[in-house]
Amino acid sequence: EIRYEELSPAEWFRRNKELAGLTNPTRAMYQTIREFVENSLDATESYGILPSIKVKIDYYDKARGWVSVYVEDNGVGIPDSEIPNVFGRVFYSSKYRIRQHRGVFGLGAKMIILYAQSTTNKPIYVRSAPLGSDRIYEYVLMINTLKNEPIILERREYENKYRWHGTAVKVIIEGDWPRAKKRVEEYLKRTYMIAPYAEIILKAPDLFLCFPRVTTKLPPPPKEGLPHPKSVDVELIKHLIARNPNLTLREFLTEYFDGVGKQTAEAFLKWAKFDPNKKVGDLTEDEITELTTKMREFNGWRRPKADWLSPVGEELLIEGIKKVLEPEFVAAVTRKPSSYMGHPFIVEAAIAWGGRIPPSDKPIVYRFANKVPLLYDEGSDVIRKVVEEIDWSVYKVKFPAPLAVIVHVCSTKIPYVSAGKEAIADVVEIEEEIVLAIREVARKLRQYITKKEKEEEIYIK
Amino acid sequence: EIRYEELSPAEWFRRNKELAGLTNPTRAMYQTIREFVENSLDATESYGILPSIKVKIDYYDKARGWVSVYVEDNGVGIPDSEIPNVFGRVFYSSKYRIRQHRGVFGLGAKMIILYAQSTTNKPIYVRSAPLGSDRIYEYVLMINTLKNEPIILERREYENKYRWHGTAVKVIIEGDWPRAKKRVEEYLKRTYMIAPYAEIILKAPDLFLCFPRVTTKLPPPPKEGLPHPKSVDVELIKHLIARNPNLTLREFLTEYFDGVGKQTAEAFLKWAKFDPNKKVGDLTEDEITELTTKMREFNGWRRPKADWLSPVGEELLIEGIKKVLEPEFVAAVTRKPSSYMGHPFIVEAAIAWGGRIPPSDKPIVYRFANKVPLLYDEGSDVIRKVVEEIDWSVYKVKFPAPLAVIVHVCSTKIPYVSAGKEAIADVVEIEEEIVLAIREVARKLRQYITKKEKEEEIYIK
Ligand SMILES: Nc1ncnc2c1ncn2[C@@H]1O[C@H](COP(=O)(O)OP(=O)(O)OP(=O)(O)O)[C@@H](O)[C@H]1O
Ligand SMILES: Nc1ncnc2c1ncn2[C@@H]1O[C@H](COP(=O)(O)OP(=O)(O)OP(=O)(O)O)[C@@H](O)[C@H]1O
Ligand SMILES: [Mg+2]
Ligand SMILES: [Mg+2]
Repeated sequence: EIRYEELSPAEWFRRNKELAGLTNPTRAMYQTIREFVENSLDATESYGILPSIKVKIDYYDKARGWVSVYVEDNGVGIPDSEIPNVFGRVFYSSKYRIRQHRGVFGLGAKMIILYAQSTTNKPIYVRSAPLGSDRIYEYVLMINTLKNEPIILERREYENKYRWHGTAVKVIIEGDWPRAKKRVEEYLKRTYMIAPYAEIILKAPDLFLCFPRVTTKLPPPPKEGLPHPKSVDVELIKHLIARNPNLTLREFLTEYFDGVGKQTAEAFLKWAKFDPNKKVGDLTEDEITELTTKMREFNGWRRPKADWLSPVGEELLIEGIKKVLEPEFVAAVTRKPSSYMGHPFIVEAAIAWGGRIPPSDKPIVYRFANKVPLLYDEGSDVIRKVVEEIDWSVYKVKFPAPLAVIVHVCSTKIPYVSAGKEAIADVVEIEEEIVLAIREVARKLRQYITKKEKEEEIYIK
Repeated sequence: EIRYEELSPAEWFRRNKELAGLTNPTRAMYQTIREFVENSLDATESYGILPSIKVKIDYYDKARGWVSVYVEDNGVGIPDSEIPNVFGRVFYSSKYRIRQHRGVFGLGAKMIILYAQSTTNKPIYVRSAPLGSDRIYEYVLMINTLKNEPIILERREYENKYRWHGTAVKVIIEGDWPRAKKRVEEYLKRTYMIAPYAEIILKAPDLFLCFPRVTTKLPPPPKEGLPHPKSVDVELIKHLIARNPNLTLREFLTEYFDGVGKQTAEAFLKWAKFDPNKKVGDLTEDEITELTTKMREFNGWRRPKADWLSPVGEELLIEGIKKVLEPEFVAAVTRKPSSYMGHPFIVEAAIAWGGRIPPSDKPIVYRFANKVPLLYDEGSDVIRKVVEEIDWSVYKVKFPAPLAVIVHVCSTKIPYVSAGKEAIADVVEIEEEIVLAIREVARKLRQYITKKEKEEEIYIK
């Protein structure tokens, strides 16, 4: 008698936590902090708010290895009716949009709550006030894993006397703070390195970190984009048709897709042999498939816009690297936008040399995806792959050398290797852009090293 | 106005196909074949049936890069009422049990169907007859991604005149057969290498493979196990309590857990300071947490049984390696069962040397998890990590050398790095066992090389 079962997404991820980076108490300690800090940065920076983030870590039950983690931000807050949903339902998110955010899966906070429930049986505490709200809302929540629904244990609301806005969360997890401490410090340092407009304060056992804002210049928040016609698949086309079956094919293309004007739409439809006036609701299944295939094949689409992206920028990169790494030399480049499968992306690279950078047998690699520092799974990451395949002697680098390579990839869809969001997959277009970006700054390093060699020769003479 | 959305699991995986290995048409070609072949092997081997599997690949629309993939087995079949569920609902499976299978996530077949829907808009065709059934059932299905439900386009049933049993599936996907061909051949060859009781036939453009059975001796199917007390978490305990809140703590432990007899249960409860006669339904939240923590801490549990596992065995390993690699020397070892977090696992390792193995700068690594050959993501795999860290000169191996290392890890829960099931995460206990297993067979290789050197000296003299 074979038993067939269905699992809710919450139950499935509870059983397969390692797919989301929760492999042991050390990594869980790190993942808890990063998932909440990234949510706080999304809730501030993406809405034009200068981020102020507080992180507080305390031992809750040292014998059992339990730690409490508190993260507070001055962000855009969460509406009362949505608080139970965003923390109580796996695959629930405000970031399923075509826009650069740190979050992407609608899973992060829920994984931490599932981990806490599984190890300490403690609920999550949430306090939030949306921007301009005259009330503050507090919840104590758990997740019903069998149904993928929130369990509201407590709810309070009270007057927002001092017009606070933002979100505070607190969980109690089985976490190895002493083992994770170094990496958490590195994570926050690197976060700040490329977001020096963020103020981050961490209070923890044996660790106090204070990163004050070094600039009040916030990069403009990315706009929300439309899908690019090269990134379509049949399901997406069907979802869009269902929204308004009465649109003509011409209207359908210009309304729902990035960079498609009336002329481009008509040129495409002529090439693909479709009637521009046909209603999309009248397309047969085969025609829908044909339309999709042709959209992906057509070479006349405009390149994807970068308005939905938010690169760090060369100036801010250099400033942050100088402050954190204190090198003798630094060069940075922000490449022009490119795209893979219709998803726009930008690669930024920097090289830092000498100064307080310790000599090492191979380059120290700093990886970033959508402004998030990646500290695990380096072996699976395309950035590490590119750095290893470069012949550094061409740039006058002899190992051991005090060389750091910083690469930031930002996109409306980062092709993560796993739901733990620690490594970027080796998509061909992204790999090629990383190679070109690193070579560009490596050439500047070579110029500097050459100039230094000449100066030393003159000095010796 | 922030827009919050919920995605069904089908829609989430459609948007994040790369998390399940569907990164491009070459990999999709490979993944389609492996997901269906692994389902067929689970449906035969796990039920004591000698597997006969047919795979047929044809170009469906060469211009658009569309390929049809047909896989048929003589397995245990799928009941009529379950066919729409197992192919139409993400997270639906018969393998959410404590038992070794190739499948584990309840996702594989659905990912292929979602990929086909997204690229060619074609449904899946399924024909199945359960063991002993007098009817054969045919379905044409798609997945409703918004609701994670099957869409039944057609259904037929007819008389099972010749008492056939098994399952046949057919999909049409955008797949790059020429680029994937080599890896598919390697996958089937290696599958057969450790399952030489399986008969596998592949007919494809430019490729005909026929692997006839070399033995009719099928390893005994693994039994279904109970969870081990070391692998508990709070959620599992709560699910089990809910099943029958009237059980006493003593009964609860002996009934639901692997290897817990009355004596062990009482010893544990005494040590953990619980009343053995207390009803589990009367435990408070804090007591449930305390019980969970203590169960994971207790050192008096019996080691996990290996009855739920199905290793290949040294004899079959050697036989398969001889047939496929044709080496001069081969040694194999099946380690005793071990466990991590209460999940039993067994590591098997073999070394093959010389003969038709080509010399290479580093060992050729053959990785297997639950009898599935792993061909991608080698850089993320713990097996590759261990092989690289071994100093092979200790075993008289000088590179370039004709050396192949074969490692098989089997467990009731393989800690996969991602849902693409191509790499095993570096769990400490598993890594240590792999090191010990490889050293064991490496020492036998050293004996052989030493003996060979002596013979050559005598011959030269
Ligand atoms: N500090 C916060 N301030 C405002 N909104 C928040 C905050 N934290 C979470 N949210 C809301 O909760 C949603 C779910 O968060 P969660 O971390 O689970 O997923 P995500 O951030 O969308 O994606 P990912 O899984 O990649 O992190 C977010 O999309 C956001 O709308
Ligand atoms: N050829 C087959 N014969 C019998 N049952 C099958 C066959 N293929 C699929 N099934 C049934 O369908 C279920 C779902 O298959 P699917 O591949 O989606 O998930 P899974 O094999 O359980 O796990 P995984 O995602 O790791 O492959 C299986 O658990 C099994 O019960
Ligand atoms: Mg998040
Ligand atoms: Mg499967």
